Amino acid sequence: MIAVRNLVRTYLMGAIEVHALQGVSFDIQRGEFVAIMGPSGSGKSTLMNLIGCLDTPTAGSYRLDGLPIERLDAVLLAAVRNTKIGFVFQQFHLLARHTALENVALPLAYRGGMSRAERLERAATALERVGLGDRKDHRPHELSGGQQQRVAIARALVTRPALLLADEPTGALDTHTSAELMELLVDLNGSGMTIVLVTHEPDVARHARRLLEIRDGLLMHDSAAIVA
Amino acid sequence: MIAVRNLVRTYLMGAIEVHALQGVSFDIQRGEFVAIMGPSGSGKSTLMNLIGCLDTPTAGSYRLDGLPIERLDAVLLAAVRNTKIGFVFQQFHLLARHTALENVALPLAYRGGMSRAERLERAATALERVGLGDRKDHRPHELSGGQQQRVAIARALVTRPALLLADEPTGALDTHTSAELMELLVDLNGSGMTIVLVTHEPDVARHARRLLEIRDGLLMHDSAAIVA
Ligand SMILES: Nc1ncnc2c1ncn2[C@@H]1O[C@H](COP(=O)(O)OP(=O)(O)OP(=O)(O)O)[C@@H](O)[C@H]1O
Ligand SMILES: Nc1ncnc2c1ncn2[C@@H]1O[C@H](COP(=O)(O)OP(=O)(O)OP(=O)(O)O)[C@@H](O)[C@H]1O
Ligand SMILES: [Mg+2]
Ligand SMILES: [Mg+2]
Repeated sequence: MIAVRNLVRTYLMGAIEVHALQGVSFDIQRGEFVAIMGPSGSGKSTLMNLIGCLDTPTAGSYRLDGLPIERLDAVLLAAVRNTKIGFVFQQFHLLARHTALENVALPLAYRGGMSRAERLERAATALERVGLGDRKDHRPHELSGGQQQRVAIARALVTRPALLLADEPTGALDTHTSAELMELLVDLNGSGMTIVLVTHEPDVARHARRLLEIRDGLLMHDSAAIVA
Repeated sequence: MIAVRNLVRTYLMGAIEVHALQGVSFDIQRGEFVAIMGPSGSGKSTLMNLIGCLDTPTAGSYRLDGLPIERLDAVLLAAVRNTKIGFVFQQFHLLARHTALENVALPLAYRGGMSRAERLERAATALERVGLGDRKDHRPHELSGGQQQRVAIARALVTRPALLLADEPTGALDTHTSAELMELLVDLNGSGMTIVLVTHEPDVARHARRLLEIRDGLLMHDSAAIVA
């Protein structure tokens, strides 16, 4: 499903170059459950944005279901994102002037084929599944940090994407809520969803079946590589 | 230093009342190191905002160094915040159009008594202490999640406040960086800083010497209360 080859991402700040990703390569098959760990600033979110078609690499290649992502234009990239990927952002990126329900329903509008009432109903179900049934009409600033994170998770799951990319999805959650979320993800993976999850918590990573360790923009260790 | 009595905070949303804090009472002496834990949505950030003079209670009283906070006007509240308190927000709240250095230097401008050069130098030292010496000129969107969190921490510490309030300060940090931060906080507490820290991680909470557990807006357990 995912084929990454020598992926590089450099940020240019005037005369300074920040080598956020310095050439990483790996494959992820459909149905895998992969955890990515590494120090703060090591390039994890940068890698996730590239895999999620939210950013284009400086060099290297990335194929998603055979599509050469680095060669697609903005319109095609948006279409790929909307149809294949659910993304939980490290900073949530909820729309401030919309309720939790409207935020979660939004990705369904891009897909089409549903009435507004059907979208809102499916969004309500997604919010209940993360324990926020009674917070549907709150706007982001009327929610706690962990509640905002769960809205971001519900939004990523509402389209039942083939690929879920979650960037530190339990960062603001207490142990109990975090454990519940991991059970949900294990279930979804069990019914076929491919999951790539960045985390710095070992208790979260252990639910995955493979671990990629990133340090200084490089893939230092791939647990799948041991079983050569 | 902190005396909270029957503190209540209710949010009004049209016809709906959200009882975020339902009457909590406790004292915190100068020099204590207190951890606050509890489920997502239980009222921890609401309590921190009240203690940090960023919000006023619906009912109850709060005295900070003898000052009746619920009776102060906005000007006095701002003065109290700027002179006594350093606050690490759960959502960071960095200024987007300013560099890390400028963000960290800002609280020093409110205090006065320093030249701009001195403020920038002290801000640079604060950033180095959290491992971000080489990220001074980056703006928030040019920083990783954990780097933004550390800028927020440096900003809270730069004025050497008597009281540090940290709302989930390790949420975006890897285990190693998180451990380094906790060592720094233990040091600062050892030299007299009073610290109140919200966390959902037991490994972070164990550095404190007292634990307050919040659930559904109520103080369910105070480890200091056992030693009656
Ligand atoms: N402005 C607001 N209007 C309405 N309800 C609010 C508002 N802010 C917070 N709430 C609600 O008040 C409750 C307490 O929120 P608070 O942010 O204090 O929780 P918390 O313990 O910090 O949670 P977390 O661990 O997820 O950060 C939550 O249920 C939240 O939905
Ligand atoms: N827009 C940008 N411009 C310049 N440098 C950037 C930009 N975005 C990120 N960086 C830098 O690139 C490096 C990698 O950032 P990235 O966000 O991928 O780290 P991360 O592994 O996700 O860290 P964290 O665990 O703290 O979230 C960091 O050192 C960061 O400062
Ligand atoms: Mg990141
Ligand atoms: Mg909170």
